Amino acid sequence: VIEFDGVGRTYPGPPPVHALQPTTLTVRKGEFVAVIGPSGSGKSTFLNITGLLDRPTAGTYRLDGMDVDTLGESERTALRGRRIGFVFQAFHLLSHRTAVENVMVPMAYAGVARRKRHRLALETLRHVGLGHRAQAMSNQLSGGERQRVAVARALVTRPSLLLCDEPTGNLDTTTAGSVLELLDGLHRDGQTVVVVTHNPDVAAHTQRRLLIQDGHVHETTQGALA
Amino acid sequence: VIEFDGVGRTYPGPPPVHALQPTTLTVRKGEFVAVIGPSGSGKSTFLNITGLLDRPTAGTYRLDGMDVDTLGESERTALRGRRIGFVFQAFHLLSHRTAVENVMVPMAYAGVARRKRHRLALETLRHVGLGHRAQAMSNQLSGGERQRVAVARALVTRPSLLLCDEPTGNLDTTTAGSVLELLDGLHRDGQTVVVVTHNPDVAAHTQRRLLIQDGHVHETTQGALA
Ligand SMILES: Nc1ncnc2c1ncn2[C@@H]1O[C@H](COP(=O)(O)OP(=O)(O)OP(=O)(O)O)[C@@H](O)[C@H]1O
Ligand SMILES: Nc1ncnc2c1ncn2[C@@H]1O[C@H](COP(=O)(O)OP(=O)(O)OP(=O)(O)O)[C@@H](O)[C@H]1O
Ligand SMILES: [Mg+2]
Ligand SMILES: [Mg+2]
Repeated sequence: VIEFDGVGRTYPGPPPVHALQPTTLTVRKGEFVAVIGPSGSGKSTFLNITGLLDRPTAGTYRLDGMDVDTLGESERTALRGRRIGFVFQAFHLLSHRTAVENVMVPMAYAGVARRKRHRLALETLRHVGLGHRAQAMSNQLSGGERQRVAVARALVTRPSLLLCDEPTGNLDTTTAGSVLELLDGLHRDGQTVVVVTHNPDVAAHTQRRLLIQDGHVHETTQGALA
Repeated sequence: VIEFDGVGRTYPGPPPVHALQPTTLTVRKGEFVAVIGPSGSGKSTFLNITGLLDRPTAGTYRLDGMDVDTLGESERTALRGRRIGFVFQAFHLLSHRTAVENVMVPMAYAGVARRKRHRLALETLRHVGLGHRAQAMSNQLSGGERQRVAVARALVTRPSLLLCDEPTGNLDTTTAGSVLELLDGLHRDGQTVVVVTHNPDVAAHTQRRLLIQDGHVHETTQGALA
């Protein structure tokens, strides 16, 4: 479903930063992949290109066999809305909307009736342990609560491709475990899950691991950085 | 140095949230304390009161023997600038300033010459492994790089009270270890360090642990939540 063919990304700066070196790899439908590596190594850059949030400066990215770099911005946005769920490393919630309103956002363009959107959003919030905070304004939530709202928002449409950028960094071990169970649940439904993580428990859990160091992507069997 | 006498915090909402239950405890000069507990349990609330960023709605907080709740805002701000270093859970960097400019900020009011401030800031950035990104705009840094800039900014004045709100949540194990070494370094100098953390390695490292659950603060010998 994800095909990188010499895909690279250099940020202009100045100075230029070679955040992702030309990379060729494939992720097949239904895989559960962890992406690990040191801070600053290129993991978010890799995930942003995969999620159509950024474009490569080298090579070709094919999503579901389609060369997405040739698509216009509105086509990419529409494709992203239909197919991809994304948990941002910095959450990016709407701060003056409630938790449940934030989780409802991805469904707004899918033609789902408001009452049903609200019910699904509330249900997904309960799955991340935030049923009791559904009506709270998102800027009145703790760091880990905001992170869980971001996770719920990414999961609520049961996307065929879920991309998570460090979804447990602000969570205690128990709460992180319940988030991992939700990712599992989506994976068991046959969806594709890619999770960038510094959490060794999450990295050990997946069938496949990519290690990124200085923008170079390697397959690895090692569960986490020492 | 930190005395909580029935200190509590209720957020009005609505609905009211009893984020911190009336708490009586003491932290002495030179202690190294970890604060652990589930997401949403009240840890940031506890730390914000300790760091003069928030006021209790019950009880009295004495810092260095002084009843700080009776001080006006500008006195509290001055006290905070002189005595406290704070690593925010959400970093709160100036996005259109460089990494080194961000780290220089706490020294601006201490009458330190600009050249020396720049040198100290650069040195501290090297200690968090970011010497090579000193001139980068902070909104062009990775999540973990921003976190490390926030750590450097809190450390650069060698404050007598360092308060860290989950300073390693976006860091791989190795980089997190080097941040922990910096906290150690300050502690060895005789300063007081309080670190809110979900990282069991950090929690196991300190001599003292406070566990917060539903706003209730307990002393614990257990290194981390299971
Ligand atoms: N401004 C606010 N208004 C209302 N409720 C708030 C506000 N800030 C925090 N809360 C609530 O108070 C409780 C404690 O929040 P706090 O940020 O202290 O938790 P925490 O232990 O730091 O959690 P985390 O580990 O997720 O960062 C949470 O239920 C949170 O939703
Ligand atoms: N907009 C940008 N302009 C210039 N450089 C950037 C930009 N965004 C990221 N970088 C740099 O590119 C490199 C890779 O960044 P990236 O965010 O992909 O790292 P990461 O592996 O996700 O790190 P972390 O684990 O800290 O989140 C870093 O050196 C970073 O400073
Ligand atoms: Mg990142
Ligand atoms: Mg917090």
